[in-house]
Order: sequence, then structure tokens, then C-alpha cells
Amino acid sequence: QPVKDMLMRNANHYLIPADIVANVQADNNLYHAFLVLTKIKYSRIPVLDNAGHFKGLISLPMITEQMLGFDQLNVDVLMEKRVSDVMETAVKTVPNVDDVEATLHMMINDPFVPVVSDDGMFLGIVTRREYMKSFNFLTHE
Amino acid sequence: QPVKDMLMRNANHYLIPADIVANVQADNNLYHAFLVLTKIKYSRIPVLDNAGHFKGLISLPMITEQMLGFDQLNVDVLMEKRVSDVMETAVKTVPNVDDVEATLHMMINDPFVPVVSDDGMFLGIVTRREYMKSFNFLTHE
Ligand SMILES: Nc1ncnc2c1ncn2[C@@H]1O[C@@H]2COP(=O)(O)O[C@H]3[C@@H](O)[C@H](n4cnc5c(N)ncnc54)O[C@@H]3COP(=O)(O)O[C@H]2[C@H]1O
Ligand SMILES: Nc1ncnc2c1ncn2[C@@H]1O[C@@H]2COP(=O)(O)O[C@H]3[C@@H](O)[C@H](n4cnc5c(N)ncnc54)O[C@@H]3COP(=O)(O)O[C@H]2[C@H]1O
Repeated sequence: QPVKDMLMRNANHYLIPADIVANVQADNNLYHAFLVLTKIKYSRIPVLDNAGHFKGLISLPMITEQMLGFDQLNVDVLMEKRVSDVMETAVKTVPNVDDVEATLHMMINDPFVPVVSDDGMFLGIVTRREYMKSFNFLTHE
Repeated sequence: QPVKDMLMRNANHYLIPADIVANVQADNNLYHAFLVLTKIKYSRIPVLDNAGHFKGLISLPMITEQMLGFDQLNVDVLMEKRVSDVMETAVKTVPNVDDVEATLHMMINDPFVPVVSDDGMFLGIVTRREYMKSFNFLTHE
């Protein structure tokens, strides 16, 4: 099982640690999140609380959807609502990067999987890109 | 080379045909594209001309960036500018799905690759999800 063995061997390489993962705070207003997501260009990022716990995911469409009005865009809503009001909370996470096979299965539908400890601390993410690099390597040997 | 053989065998399964790929027209105004990208939730979609030729890619951040103003968001700009004013045009494409290995290599950095014929007609896209499904299958045998 060359594919499985290779994945297992590289397990710890797949984690992108929390300190280099862009995020916003659950209590930020939508205007702040709008600016962050417009500047950094990542399409979907983690939402944390002030103590570093994982709370959910946020993307620009979740925010711009709040701006849709009857005849014109509502900009005031961005100062009136918070990230916690619109973020996605039903998010599959893994406690560590050890079960590479289970994580691969999750990434069929999700471009990344947050790694969250049993006490809710955000540890980092595992992304499709890292797996794609491994498979590319495999096709060349 | 089990990985390479499997990829070759499934080449034609990887193409998502043009008729089910969400897109906008190059001459649409940004307001229209803003609404489309807010509703459909795909983070980045192809831009076509009225004859079905591939012109570029568009995402919500490319549009919201135009709204950033001195002290408040500028909504009028969405009616004043067109998709062609902000879209990304330096896009790597492939003429067909035959070179599965080359396409896999491109998808290390791009979540999808547009398939565009030699005379510029948009034929569809190849996505990471399809490759992830194949690798998931490989790890289970
Ligand atoms: N600034 C950048 N530099 C280099 N490449 C970039 C990039 N922004 C996007 N990409 C490329 O585009 C892919 C999709 O990015 P997206 O933001 O939609 O989707 C991303 C994003 O939602 C999240 N992500 C990845 N790295 C992140 C980070 N440092 N902070 C926050 N979220 C991250 O994981 C998803 C999958 O990431 P993945 O790396 O597999 O795949 C990335 C990567 O190949
Ligand atoms: N409505 C939906 N139904 C089911 N799953 C959904 C979905 N929207 C997003 N996903 C999941 O999220 C992944 C990333 O989507 P994203 O829109 O950032 O990035 C997408 C999007 O930019 C583009 N794309 C995929 N299908 C498309 C379509 N039918 N029309 C336009 N663009 C498409 O290709 C990228 C990679 O797509 P991929 O399938 O590998 O990966 C998709 C898929 O696994």
C-alpha cells in the first residue's frame, strides 16, 4: 500500500500551525471581517474566541448575504452584526493529524480540516494542497 | 505505477462540463457579479464572453476590494464597473483532460483548472475534488 504508507510517513508535515492561519474573532463586527477577507483573499477562515478556542468558519458570502436589501445594498448592517451572528458552526474537525486516512476522506468535500484539541483549542489546519503535493510526488516515481 | 494508471483510466471522468459550471459574462456590471457570487457560494468562477469563450476568473474579494473607500464603503462603484475591469486574466488552462499528470501538477496551486479549446471556447473545469476522490479510493485498496 504505497499510498497509505506515504501518507502515514508525512502525517506531521500536513499540519499548518495555528500561528500562521488567518482568523477573526467571534466578537468582531462584520465590517472588520469584511475588510480582513477582502484583503487576505483566503475564501474561508477559522473563527476563534479571545482564548484561542475554535468557534466556527467565516467566508465573504456569509457577510455579503447580510447586505442584500430591497432595492440597494445595506452597509450599516456590517457595524450592527458580529461574526458570531453569521459564522458556520457545524464544522467537522479532527483532534490531531494522526489519522491521515480519515482526514483524507473529509477533504473530499472540504478544502481544509481544522485541527482542534479535545478542550477546544485551535491547533491549525490540514489542507488539500499538502495532499495534492504528495500525490503529485507519487505519480512521478 | 498504480497511481498514474488509475489517473489515466479515469481522465474523462474528471471534466465538469461547461453547462453545469457557474459563470458570469465579462460585460456584466460588478453589482450582478456581486449578487451571483453571494448566492452561489463558489469562491471563484469563470468569466465568459457572449459567444462562450473563456475570458478569465472572478471572485468576491476582487469586487469588494473596489468598494473600499476613505471612511465608508462605496456601493455606487458596483454599477459603474464591469467584470472585465477587475477579473483575473493570467489564468493557466488546459486544452483537454488527456494530460492528467500535467493537470494534477497545476492543481497543487489551483483548486480548479479551466479546460479551454485552442480557439478559446470554454469546455469545462477539472477540480481537486475529483482527484481527491481517486486518491481516497487508492488508499483503501
Ligand atoms: N495566499 C496564498 N498563497 C498561496 N496559495 C494560495 C493563497 N491563497 C490561496 N492559495 C491557493 O488557493 C487554494 C484555495 O484557497 P482558498 O482560500 O479557497 O481555500 C483555503 C483557505 O480557505 C484555507 N487556508 C489555507 N491556508 C490558510 C491560511 N494560512 N490561513 C487561513 N486559511 C487558510 O484552506 C483552504 C485550502 O487551502 P489550500 O492551500 O489547499 O489551497 C489554496 C492554495 O493552493
Ligand atoms: N455547491 C457545492 N456543492 C458541493 N460541494 C461544494 C459546493 N461548493 C463548494 N463545495 C466544496 O467546496 C470546495 C471548494 O469550493 P470553492 O468554491 O472554494 O472552489 C471551487 C470553485 O471555485 C470551482 N468550482 C467547482 N465546481 C464549480 C461549478 N459547478 N461552477 C463554478 N465553479 C466551480 O472549483 C473549485 C474547486 O472545487 P472542488 O469541487 O474541488 O471543491 C469544492 C467542493 O468540495
